[in-house]
Amino acid sequence: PASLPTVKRLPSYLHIVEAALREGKEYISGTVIADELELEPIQVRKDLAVTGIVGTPRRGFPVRELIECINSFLRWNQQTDAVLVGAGNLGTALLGYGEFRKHGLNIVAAFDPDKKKAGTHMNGVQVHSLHQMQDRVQALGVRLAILTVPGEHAQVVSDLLIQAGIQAIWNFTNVKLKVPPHVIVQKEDLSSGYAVLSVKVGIQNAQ
Amino acid sequence: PASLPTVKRLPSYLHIVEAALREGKEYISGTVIADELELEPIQVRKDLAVTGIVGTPRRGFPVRELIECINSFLRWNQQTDAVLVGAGNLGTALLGYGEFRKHGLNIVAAFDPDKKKAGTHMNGVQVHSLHQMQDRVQALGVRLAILTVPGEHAQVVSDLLIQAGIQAIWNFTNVKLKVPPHVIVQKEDLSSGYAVLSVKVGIQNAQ
Ligand SMILES: NC(=O)c1ccc[n+]([C@@H]2O[C@H](COP(=O)([O-])OP(=O)(O)OC[C@H]3O[C@@H](n4cnc5c(N)ncnc54)[C@H](O)[C@@H]3O)[C@@H](O)[C@H]2O)c1
Ligand SMILES: NC(=O)c1ccc[n+]([C@@H]2O[C@H](COP(=O)([O-])OP(=O)(O)OC[C@H]3O[C@@H](n4cnc5c(N)ncnc54)[C@H](O)[C@@H]3O)[C@@H](O)[C@H]2O)c1
Repeated sequence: PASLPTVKRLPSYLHIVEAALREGKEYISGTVIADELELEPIQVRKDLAVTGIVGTPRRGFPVRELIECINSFLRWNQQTDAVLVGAGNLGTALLGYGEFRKHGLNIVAAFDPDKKKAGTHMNGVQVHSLHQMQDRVQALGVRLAILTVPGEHAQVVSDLLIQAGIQAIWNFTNVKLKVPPHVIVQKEDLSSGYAVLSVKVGIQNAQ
Repeated sequence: PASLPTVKRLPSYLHIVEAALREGKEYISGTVIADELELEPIQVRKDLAVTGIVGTPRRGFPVRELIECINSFLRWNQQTDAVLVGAGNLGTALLGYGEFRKHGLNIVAAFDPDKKKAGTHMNGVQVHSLHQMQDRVQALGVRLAILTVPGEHAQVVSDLLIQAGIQAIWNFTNVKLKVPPHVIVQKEDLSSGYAVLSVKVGIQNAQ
C-alpha cells in the first residue's frame, strides 16, 4: 500500500487539479503540480501512480480522470458517517467546515454535556446530551468519532465510544488514547505545527 | 539543528513530563515516555538530547529541568506576539485555545471584514476591520500572523501582511502561499490528517 507521506500529499495535489478543472484544462502535467508545491516532479509522478492513474507522454494526466482516481483512492467518493463529541470552540469549527462534507465525511450527530448546547443545531447537525451518546451511536451504526473534548475527559469518552461500536477516532485532544488493537486512532496535533513554527521563527530571529 | 520529526515529537513529550510533575515525580526515564507514546526508548533519548538535557543513569531525567529545556528549545518560554486574520469558525476556535497562550503565543489583535465582527472582542482579543490591518500590524511591530481566511482571499491577505512587516505566517488555508524568501510559512493541513484516516478506515473495512 502507499506510504503515509504519499497519502498526506494527495489532498494538495487534488486541490491543484480541481483548480485546473475549473480553469477548463483537460490535461495537467506532474511538473506543473510539482512547481506549484515546490516538490520534485518525479516525487509527484510516483505519488500519483499509487492512485492507478496513467499519464500520456508530453500531455500529462487527464484532469477529470485524475480527480476521480485520487478521490477513489482516498475513498472520498464514498460517504463515511461520523459523530462529533465535544461541541466547543474547535468542535463547532469542524461542524461548520464544508470541505469535509465535500469529501464524504457526514457528521450525523454531536454530543456535549453542556445543558445549553444539548437540543440545539450547529451548522445543520443536532447536538444531543452525553447520556444519549452510546444509544445513538449504536442505533445509527456509526463507526467513526471525532473527539474534541477537554483532554481530561478524552480517555473516558473514548472508552464509552468504543463500547458503543466506534472503530476509528479522529483525536484532536493532546492525550494519547489507550484503545484495543482493532481501533484506529488518528491524532491531529496543532501543537506540533506550532513547535515547528516556533523553532523556525527562533532561527529567523537569530540571523 | 534538530530534524523536523524530532521537533514535532517534543510537544508530546512535554505533555507527559508535565503530567509527571503534577504527580509529584522528580525524575522520569526515557523508557516511561517511550512506553506511553509507543515509541522506541532510544528514539526518545535521542530526541531529548537536542534540548541539552542530561539524564542520570538508572534514574532518568530531572522532571523540572527537562520541562525547562524543552520549553527553552522550542522558545515556548518566550512571548511571541501574533495577529490573527479571519475571525470565522476556525479563527474563533484558535482565539479561544488557552494552550497557545501557555506556550508564549500572544495574539494581540484579530482582523475581519465582517461589519458584525469588527469592534467586538473574542476571547479577550479585539477584532478590527480589515482596513486597519496594515496600520496596526506596523504600529504593533508584530512579525507573526495566523491566517484563517477563506482560501480565495489567502494570497491577497498574505501579500498585505508581508508589506506591513509580517515575516512568518501560520497558514490554515488549503492554498500554497507564494511569499518572498525571507518569509516563513508553516502550513497546517487538516485534510492530510483526514486523508490518512480515510485510507486506514478503508483498509479496516476491507478486512
Ligand atoms: N480550540 C482550538 O483551537 C484547539 C486546538 C487544538 C486542540 N484543541 C483541543 O480540542 C479540545 C477541545 O478544545 P476547545 O477549544 O474546543 O475547548 P472547549 O472548552 O471550547 O470545548 C470543549 C467542549 O467539550 C464539552 N465537554 C466537556 N466535558 C465533556 C465530556 N466529558 N464529554 C463530552 N464533551 C465534554 C464542553 O461542554 C465543551 O463544549 C481540547 O482537547 C483541546 O486541547 C483545541
Ligand atoms: N473550520 C474548520 O474546521 C477548518 C478546518 C481546516 C481548514 N480551515 C480553513 O480555515 C479557513 C477559515 O475557515 P472557517 O471554517 O473558519 O471559515 P469561515 O467562513 O467561518 O471564516 C472565514 C472568516 O474570514 C473572514 N474573511 C472573509 N474574507 C476575508 C478577507 N479578505 N480577509 C480577512 N478575512 C476575511 C470572514 O468574514 C469570516 O469571518 C479556510 O481557509 C478553511 O479552508 C477551516
